[in-house]
Amino acid sequence: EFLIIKAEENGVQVIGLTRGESTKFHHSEKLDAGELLIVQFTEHTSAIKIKGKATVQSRHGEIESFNS
Amino acid sequence: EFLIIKAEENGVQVIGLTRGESTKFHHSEKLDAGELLIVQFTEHTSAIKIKGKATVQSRHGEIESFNS
Amino acid sequence: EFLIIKAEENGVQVIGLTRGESTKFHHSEKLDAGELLIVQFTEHTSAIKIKGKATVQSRHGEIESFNS
Amino acid sequence: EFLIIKAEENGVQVIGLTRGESTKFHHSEKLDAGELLIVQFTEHTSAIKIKGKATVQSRHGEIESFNS
Amino acid sequence: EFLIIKAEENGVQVIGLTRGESTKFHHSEKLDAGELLIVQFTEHTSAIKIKGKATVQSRHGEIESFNS
Amino acid sequence: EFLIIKAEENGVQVIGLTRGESTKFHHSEKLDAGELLIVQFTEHTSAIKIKGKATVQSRHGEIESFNS
Amino acid sequence: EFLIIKAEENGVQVIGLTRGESTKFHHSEKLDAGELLIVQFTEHTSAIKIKGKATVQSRHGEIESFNS
Amino acid sequence: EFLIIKAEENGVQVIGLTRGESTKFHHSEKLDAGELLIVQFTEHTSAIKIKGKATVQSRHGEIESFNS
Amino acid sequence: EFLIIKAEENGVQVIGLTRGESTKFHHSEKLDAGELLIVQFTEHTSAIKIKGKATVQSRHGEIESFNS
Amino acid sequence: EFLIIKAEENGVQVIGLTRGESTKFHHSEKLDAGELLIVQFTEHTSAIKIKGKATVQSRHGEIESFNS
Amino acid sequence: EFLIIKAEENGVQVIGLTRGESTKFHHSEKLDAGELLIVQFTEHTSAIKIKGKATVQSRHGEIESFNS
Ligand SMILES: N[C@@H](Cc1c[nH]c2ccccc12)C(=O)O
Ligand SMILES: N[C@@H](Cc1c[nH]c2ccccc12)C(=O)O
Ligand SMILES: N[C@@H](Cc1c[nH]c2ccccc12)C(=O)O
Ligand SMILES: N[C@@H](Cc1c[nH]c2ccccc12)C(=O)O
Ligand SMILES: N[C@@H](Cc1c[nH]c2ccccc12)C(=O)O
Ligand SMILES: N[C@@H](Cc1c[nH]c2ccccc12)C(=O)O
Ligand SMILES: N[C@@H](Cc1c[nH]c2ccccc12)C(=O)O
Ligand SMILES: N[C@@H](Cc1c[nH]c2ccccc12)C(=O)O
Ligand SMILES: N[C@@H](Cc1c[nH]c2ccccc12)C(=O)O
Ligand SMILES: N[C@@H](Cc1c[nH]c2ccccc12)C(=O)O
Ligand SMILES: N[C@@H](Cc1c[nH]c2ccccc12)C(=O)O
Repeated sequence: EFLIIKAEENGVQVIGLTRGESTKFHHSEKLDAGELLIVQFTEHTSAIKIKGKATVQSRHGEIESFNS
Repeated sequence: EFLIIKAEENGVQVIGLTRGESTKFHHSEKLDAGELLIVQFTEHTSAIKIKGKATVQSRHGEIESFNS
Repeated sequence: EFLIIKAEENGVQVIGLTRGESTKFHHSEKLDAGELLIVQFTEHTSAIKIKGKATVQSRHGEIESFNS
Repeated sequence: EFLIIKAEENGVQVIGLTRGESTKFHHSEKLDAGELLIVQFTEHTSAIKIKGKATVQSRHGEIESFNS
Repeated sequence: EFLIIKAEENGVQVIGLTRGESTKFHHSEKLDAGELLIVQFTEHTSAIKIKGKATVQSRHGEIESFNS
Repeated sequence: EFLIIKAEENGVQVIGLTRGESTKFHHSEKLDAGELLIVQFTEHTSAIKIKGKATVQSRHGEIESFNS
Repeated sequence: EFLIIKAEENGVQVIGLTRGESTKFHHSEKLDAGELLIVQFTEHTSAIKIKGKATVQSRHGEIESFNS
Repeated sequence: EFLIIKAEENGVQVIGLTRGESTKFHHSEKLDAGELLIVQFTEHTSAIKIKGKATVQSRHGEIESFNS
Repeated sequence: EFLIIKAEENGVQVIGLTRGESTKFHHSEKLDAGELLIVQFTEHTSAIKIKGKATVQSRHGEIESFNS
Repeated sequence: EFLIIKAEENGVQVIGLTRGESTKFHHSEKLDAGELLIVQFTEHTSAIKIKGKATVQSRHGEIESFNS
Repeated sequence: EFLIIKAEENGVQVIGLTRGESTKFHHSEKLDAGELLIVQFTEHTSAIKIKGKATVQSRHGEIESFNS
């Protein structure tokens, strides 16, 4: 299973949260406006957090995060 | 199987409930307005509770929680 | 396989019934109006009962419980 | 494989019949009007009987039982 | 694989025929008008006979038996 | 894989032919008008013959046999 | 994988050809007009020949043989 | 995976080519006009050649060979 | 996975390229106009080259090669 | 699972990020305008970053990166 | 998983990139205008680069490379 994240502004963060008993941040990938990051769920990543203005495509359709 | 949760207000909580004989809260991720959290069902999480105003996309469509 | 339950009033109960030879209540999660609970069928849960006014989304569509 | 049963009146019975060489009732769950019961076929349940007025959703669509 | 049988009159019979080299009746479940019986094909049941007026839903659509 | 056979007249025969090197009749189930017989392909049955006027539903659609 | 063959005339032949290095006829089932024969591909049958006027339903649609 | 070949003229050939390092003809089945041959890909057949005027149905649709 | 190749002129070549570390031609099947060749990807063939004017049907649709 | 990346300008980078506990760049493939790169998720690649103006086709549809 | 590449001009290159820790070119197949090359992802190929003017069909639709 994978997601496509398109940064609509600079400084978008795509954060991987650990799989397992505890839930911690293991990586944060920073994106500049216009860049794409395509990520899978993996043995180490069972949750993903997105901060900043971005478009996300997944099996369930498209959705947009925004910067509050 | 995964869900996409978009916080429509600050303070949205996405709570993981334990898989197994007992059902307890093992993690609560707090979201600010506009942030996305994409979560799987896992070896440790067989139920998920959402508090606060949010939009949820899943295989079964879209649905919105609200703050009573 | 999972269900999404949205409480349309306070006091909605989502009850897990045990898998196996006997059928007993092993957990009841109470929901306030507007909260979502997303639950899987699991090794311990092969039946789920819903009391109170709620909307349920599943693979088979949407359906609403009510409070008699 | 699961079914969603919505009781349209009080006293609806959802009865599990045993899997295996013999076919017996192993559990009967009573529902009040408006309650939902979502049940799987399992290692112990290979047939399900529904008495009373109810709506049933399954992979094959929707159907209604009635009280004769 | 499962079937949903809705009895449209009293006395409908849903008969399980044995899987294996020989084909015999191993169980007959009688239904009153309006009752539903939802049955799987199983290790012991590879054929099912329906007598009396009933509606049957399956993966292949809907069909009605009648009483001659 | 299963078929639904609806007898449109009395005396319809649903015949199971043996799986394996040889092809013989191992069972013939007689149906009265209006009765349904729902049969699977099995370890012992890899071909099925239908004599008499009947409606057959399968994954490939619906078809009718007739009595010449 | 299975086929439904409906004989549109008397004397239709449904011939099973052997699976394996050699390709020989192992069985020929004769059909009278109106009869149905529903056959699977099997451990012993990897090709099927149809002679005479018949209708064939399969996963790929419907097609008709004729008698030249 | 299987193909349905309908001979539109006499003398149509359906040729099986060997699976493995070498590619040779292992069988040629001759068809008279109107006959059907339904063939699978198998442990011994990984390519199939069709000569003469025929209609072929497969998962990818329908196509016609012709006699040049 | 298989392809259907229909030669639209004489001299069409369907070439199998070897699976593995090296990529070489292991077989070239010549087709006369109107002939069909239906080929699978196999343990020995992981790429296929088509020279000459032909129509190709696959899971991804239809496409035509031409002779430059 | 694979993606198709079409460079819409020179200098597009398709970067593979490592699978596992740590997330590092293991390869960056540079594309000239008009070139296509079709990449899978693999044992070594669980995330892919795209910089520069490109079109990406995936299971979830099409999306375009841009150069900010 | 496979791709169909149709060369729209002479000199189109279809390049296989190695699967594994390192990413190198292991094969480049040159195509003349009108030729088709149908390639799979394999144990040795996890990325494919296309240079020159070509049409590519895949599960995700159709796309065209061009020569800059
Ligand atoms: N560590 C958790 C992360 C997680 C996945 N899904 C969740 C839902 C809610 C909260 C946490 C999670 C787990 O693997 O289960
Ligand atoms: N611990 C429970 C959590 C749960 C899953 N689905 C449920 C439905 C109802 C109540 C609890 C649950 C289990 O794994 O089974
Ligand atoms: N303990 C039962 C629970 C159950 C599942 N499906 C049912 C249908 C009817 C009654 C009970 C049930 C079982 O695992 O089989
Ligand atoms: N004990 C039976 C129950 C059953 C399943 N499907 C049926 C159909 C008809 C009659 C009985 C049944 C079995 O497991 O096979
Ligand atoms: N005992 C038979 C029952 C059966 C299944 N499908 C049939 C079709 C025709 C006649 C009998 C059957 C078997 O398991 O194979
Ligand atoms: N005994 C045969 C029965 C059969 C199946 N499919 C057929 C097609 C044609 C003729 C016979 C058959 C077998 O198992 O293979
Ligand atoms: N004995 C052959 C029969 C066959 C299957 N498909 C074919 C296609 C062409 C010619 C023969 C065949 C085999 O199992 O492979
Ligand atoms: N012997 C070859 C036959 C073949 C299959 N697909 C092909 C494509 C092209 C040429 C030959 C073939 C093999 O099994 O691989
Ligand atoms: N020998 C190569 C053949 C191949 C498959 N797909 C390719 C794509 C490009 C170049 C070569 C190939 C392999 O099995 O991997
Ligand atoms: N050697 C790499 C090739 C690769 C596949 N997908 C990629 C995406 C980006 C960069 C390189 C790649 C691997 O097998 O993983
Ligand atoms: N090394 C990480 C890479 C990754 C995959 N998906 C992610 C989502 C967010 C951040 C990092 C990742 C992993 O395999 O899990």
